[in-house]
Amino acid sequence: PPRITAFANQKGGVGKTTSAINLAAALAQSRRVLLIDLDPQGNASTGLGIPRHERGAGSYAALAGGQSLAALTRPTMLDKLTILPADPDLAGAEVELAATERREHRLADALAVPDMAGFDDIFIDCPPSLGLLTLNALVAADSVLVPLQCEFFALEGVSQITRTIDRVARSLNPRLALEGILLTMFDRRNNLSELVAADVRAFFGAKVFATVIPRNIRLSEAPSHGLPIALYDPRSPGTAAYEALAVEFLARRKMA
Amino acid sequence: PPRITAFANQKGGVGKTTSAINLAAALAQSRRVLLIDLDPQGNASTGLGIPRHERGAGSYAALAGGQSLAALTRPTMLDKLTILPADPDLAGAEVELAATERREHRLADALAVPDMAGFDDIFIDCPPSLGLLTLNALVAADSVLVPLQCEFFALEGVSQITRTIDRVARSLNPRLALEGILLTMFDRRNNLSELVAADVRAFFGAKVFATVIPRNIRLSEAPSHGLPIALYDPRSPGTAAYEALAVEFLARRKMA
Ligand SMILES: Nc1ncnc2c1ncn2[C@@H]1O[C@H](COP(=O)(O)OP(=O)(O)OP(=O)(O)O)[C@@H](O)[C@H]1O
Ligand SMILES: Nc1ncnc2c1ncn2[C@@H]1O[C@H](COP(=O)(O)OP(=O)(O)OP(=O)(O)O)[C@@H](O)[C@H]1O
Ligand SMILES: [Mg+2]
Ligand SMILES: [Mg+2]
Repeated sequence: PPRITAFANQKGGVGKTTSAINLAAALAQSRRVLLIDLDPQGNASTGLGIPRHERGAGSYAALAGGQSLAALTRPTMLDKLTILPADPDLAGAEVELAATERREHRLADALAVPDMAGFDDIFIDCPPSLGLLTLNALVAADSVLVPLQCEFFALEGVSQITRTIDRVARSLNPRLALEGILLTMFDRRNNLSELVAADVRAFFGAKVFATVIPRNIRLSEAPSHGLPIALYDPRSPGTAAYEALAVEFLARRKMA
Repeated sequence: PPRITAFANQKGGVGKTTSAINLAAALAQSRRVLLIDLDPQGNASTGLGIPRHERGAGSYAALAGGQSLAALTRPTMLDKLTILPADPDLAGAEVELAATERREHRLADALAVPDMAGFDDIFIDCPPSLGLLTLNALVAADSVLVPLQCEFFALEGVSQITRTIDRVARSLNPRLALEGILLTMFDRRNNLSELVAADVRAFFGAKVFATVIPRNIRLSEAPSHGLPIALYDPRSPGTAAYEALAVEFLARRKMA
């Protein structure tokens, strides 16, 4: 069965979507990957070329039940990369699902179907909160990749997401583990990045990916063209970083 | 009575907290300002020097009711700036308040007390979501200041917050208006900033503040010292930008 990784951090703007899209695209060179957009903002769907006006039923429909996943997923510009786009109804999901049965397990139940065997990896892009949508991702996932912007406010919040992972592992999903902490938007020119990176490595040790994603303007330009960085600018530092991350991501799996 | 301004945008990391802290500090040179931290991350509280371990009852206690606001607010390093810090219980507020009476009006009710007459301005820093906490801020507020990072994903999401403001104004709070859209992290060195700024001005016209906040590393360093930018580095471009914003903010009020 596929391994499921959630990209989660309640701190906003730390690179969850950028990392989910570009790591998925790098892995999709050799593995079959499904990216699930569980954020009502729908940035991962836009970043992979699904315009807003073309989004029919998507990840909300999968949570609500009743449609087969195969009917909801869409191809992307990469053969081996498939997306389950965010649909407009996702914005109301937290309130609507709150009073339903197995409200935290809706996504896990939706993914427990034979269709999913066609994927090697499933990634879930989460919104910047620890509400019911992120909780659904943590219950469905085997592990969590936590992107962490090299800034002070982001550093302050990292224990909130790691404590939540521990709590979910103790109660709702015993197999859930921290995949790793990924340092993003690292800016060599400024001291703060170094200080934050040193702090995080001192505290989390081997749980921090060796690969660091540099601040690279091409990464923020690529989504406006609906392309992952590897297709938008193959020679950019952003492409090199996410390809190195893909290699490390798979190597860490083998050792785990 | 004080004017109440919510700092809201569901897109994460766009400068909500940074703008709330530094505009509050600039206005507090001549006006009495209360900053309410309604984000479970508690970044505004940290940014104004209230360490995590010293946070007792705060904004969650105000929502839950039963304590006078005067007992919950704290002084800051600026005479005229007071803060209502985030407390740890805020993380569970969305779920806990969901089933209560007047759940969207809890903050508005808490602020409708004589104590508040001692302030000229009340600012509310919101989390990156459109859930019950942000809804409480929109129901309590006279207007909403929407910080917008000059990046593609942030641009994509701006209609989500402006549509929400319209919806709340039609149903729960008829006096709610858009205070303005504030362009943040503007980077002269890159084209994307210019493109986004031009797009936003073309669409929102005079609703966009003339003052633009540049990307300035000193703004991201200041919170690690628990200081607003004006005290951390008075000669930085960040200080100049928020002081110019304070002048424009007050001038736009007079014209409104
Ligand atoms: N390494 C990088 N270098 C430069 N810009 C980046 C980098 N990574 C992400 N960005 C840009 O920074 C912004 C925030 O990134 P992104 O939207 O991926 O974060 P997020 O955690 O998914 O945000 P949210 O919390 O809103 O979901 C985006 O505009 C993105 O294009
Ligand atoms: N003009 C600026 N120049 C440089 N860095 C900035 C600027 N404004 C904010 N920052 C930094 O960018 C990050 C995001 O800003 P901030 O935390 O204020 O955004 P936010 O919208 O409040 O985030 P969240 O959605 O998580 O609440 C922070 O690390 C902050 O220090
Ligand atoms: Mg995102
Ligand atoms: Mg904030």
